Amino acid sequence: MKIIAIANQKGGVGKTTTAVNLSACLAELGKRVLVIDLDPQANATTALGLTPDADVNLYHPLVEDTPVEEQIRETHLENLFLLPAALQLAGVEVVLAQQGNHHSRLKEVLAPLTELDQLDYVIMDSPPSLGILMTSALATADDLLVPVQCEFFGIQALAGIYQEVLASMQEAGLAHARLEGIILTMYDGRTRLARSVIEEVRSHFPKETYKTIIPRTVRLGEAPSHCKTIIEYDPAGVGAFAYRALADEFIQRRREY
Amino acid sequence: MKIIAIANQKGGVGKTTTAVNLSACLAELGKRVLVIDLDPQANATTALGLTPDADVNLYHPLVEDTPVEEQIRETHLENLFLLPAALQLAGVEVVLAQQGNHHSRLKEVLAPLTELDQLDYVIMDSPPSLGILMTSALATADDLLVPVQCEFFGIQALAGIYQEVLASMQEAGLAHARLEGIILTMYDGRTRLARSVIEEVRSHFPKETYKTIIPRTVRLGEAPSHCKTIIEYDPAGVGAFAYRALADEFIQRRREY
Ligand SMILES: Nc1ncnc2c1ncn2[C@@H]1O[C@H](COP(=O)(O)OP(=O)(O)OP(=O)(O)O)[C@@H](O)[C@H]1O
Ligand SMILES: Nc1ncnc2c1ncn2[C@@H]1O[C@H](COP(=O)(O)OP(=O)(O)OP(=O)(O)O)[C@@H](O)[C@H]1O
Ligand SMILES: [Mg+2]
Ligand SMILES: [Mg+2]
Repeated sequence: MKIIAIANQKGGVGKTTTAVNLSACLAELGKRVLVIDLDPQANATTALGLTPDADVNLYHPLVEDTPVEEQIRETHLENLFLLPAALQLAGVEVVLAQQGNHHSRLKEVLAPLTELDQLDYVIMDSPPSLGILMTSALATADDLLVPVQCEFFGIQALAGIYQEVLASMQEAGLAHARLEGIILTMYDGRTRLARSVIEEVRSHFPKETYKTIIPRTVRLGEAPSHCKTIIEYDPAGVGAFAYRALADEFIQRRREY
Repeated sequence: MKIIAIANQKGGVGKTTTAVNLSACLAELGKRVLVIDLDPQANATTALGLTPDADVNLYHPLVEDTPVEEQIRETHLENLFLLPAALQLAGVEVVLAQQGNHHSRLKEVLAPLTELDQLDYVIMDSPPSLGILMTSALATADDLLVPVQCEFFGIQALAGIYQEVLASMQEAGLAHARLEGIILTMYDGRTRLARSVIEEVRSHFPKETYKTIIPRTVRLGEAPSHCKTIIEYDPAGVGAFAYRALADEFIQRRREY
């Protein structure tokens, strides 16, 4: 079982869209995937058709020591499970900040998952912040996947998460996650800015940057409003094609270790 | 002097783009504006042509009690000033969480500004989170401006910040900010989703929703990569037109009190 954090402190770069649709495509290929929604805004939870519920989210295991297994829900897709989030999860940050162990707490709480249900992947959708929920995801993950939007601030954000946040956590022995992949998102081929962002990311990170690029397409924004993943909402469209290609590449890269 | 928070916990909805370009247009009209960058990612700082600097940001006043006036910098635009951010600002959240007074601390630190330099507006660019920096902005502001992206998650985000976060802070006497305005951003007229988001926001908030809508335009994404505001980068384009109209509407609404 691999634990993967999808993280980028910059907002609106496609973390949730990637967490939901990559997981759906992996489940379609027969992998058993648990999506953990670590964002109190619970976008991944609503995108997968569940209603955020104050009684069903990681606040209870993290703060009240309830068993993590009780928080897991099925989704309408076979092989795809969800640990939902809710606004209450925001309270975790202040509580854990006042305890000493905030980085290792999430890891402790998720430890029982390795025994459960033969999960292939646990995919964590992180919030757009540098707070404790996000840094806990980095501290817990085996692999880090960073979606990078093809916009000017995208490069700075990548440098921030990789060279500043992850590097200093690794130095302090708080994280062992490796930067497994960078996924270029919301690519709009008509803009020179998008192409220059792609060139710059690929030149600095030739191995980490996935070949698959996620194009900007209205359908990816519409799918969650119907509580559907892209492969259910628009299975023949460019968004579904791209996320299926991403899932294939994700699996292929793991075979090559 | 009015203190305005530009806030929305959802990522990538145009907070920074609005903070920078609305402020530039107000300065162009002769208003004296201070932009306060409250986001450790410092996007507003780089967009205004300054380099994030660990020695020049609100960490020092908030945590070390240094005078706030020492943190203020000129920009290359007349009438437009900046209190920059830097990654160091992220450390404020853990420090303030461990003290009792985290909501009122920013207000104390900014109090001297009312005496300074006859500022007309202080405009705070907030981070995409529900953490202490963002809630401090709500606790300090006279007015709250919420940019809402014309996407599905935009409606949930608006409900979140207004009905959950601001309402509970007001109930607890922690905030007196009123929801002065909702600004619809990144409007892509070709999508039915965008039009339905606009309709829904306007039907629930007829008075608060600004008439001006900010269209999606590549130039607004490119301007910060040249360290320019939209009125310098593309003064005749739709982005400049929209933000100038927004500034006019902003001033007009204040005359009508
Ligand atoms: N390739 C795409 N084409 C068009 N719209 C997209 C695409 N990817 C994501 N979106 C839309 O853009 C918005 C931001 O994407 P998303 O919510 O996945 O980003 P995020 O990084 O999770 O944001 P946050 O930082 O707030 O958690 C959403 O409304 C989403 O539906
Ligand atoms: N109207 C627009 N048209 C095209 N691109 C835009 C527009 N407004 C903003 N952008 C771009 O979209 C991205 C997100 O915008 P911005 O950074 O202003 O949002 P934000 O809410 O401040 O994000 P964060 O939550 O990360 O602070 C940026 O790359 C920005 O340049
Ligand atoms: Mg998200
Ligand atoms: Mg911003």
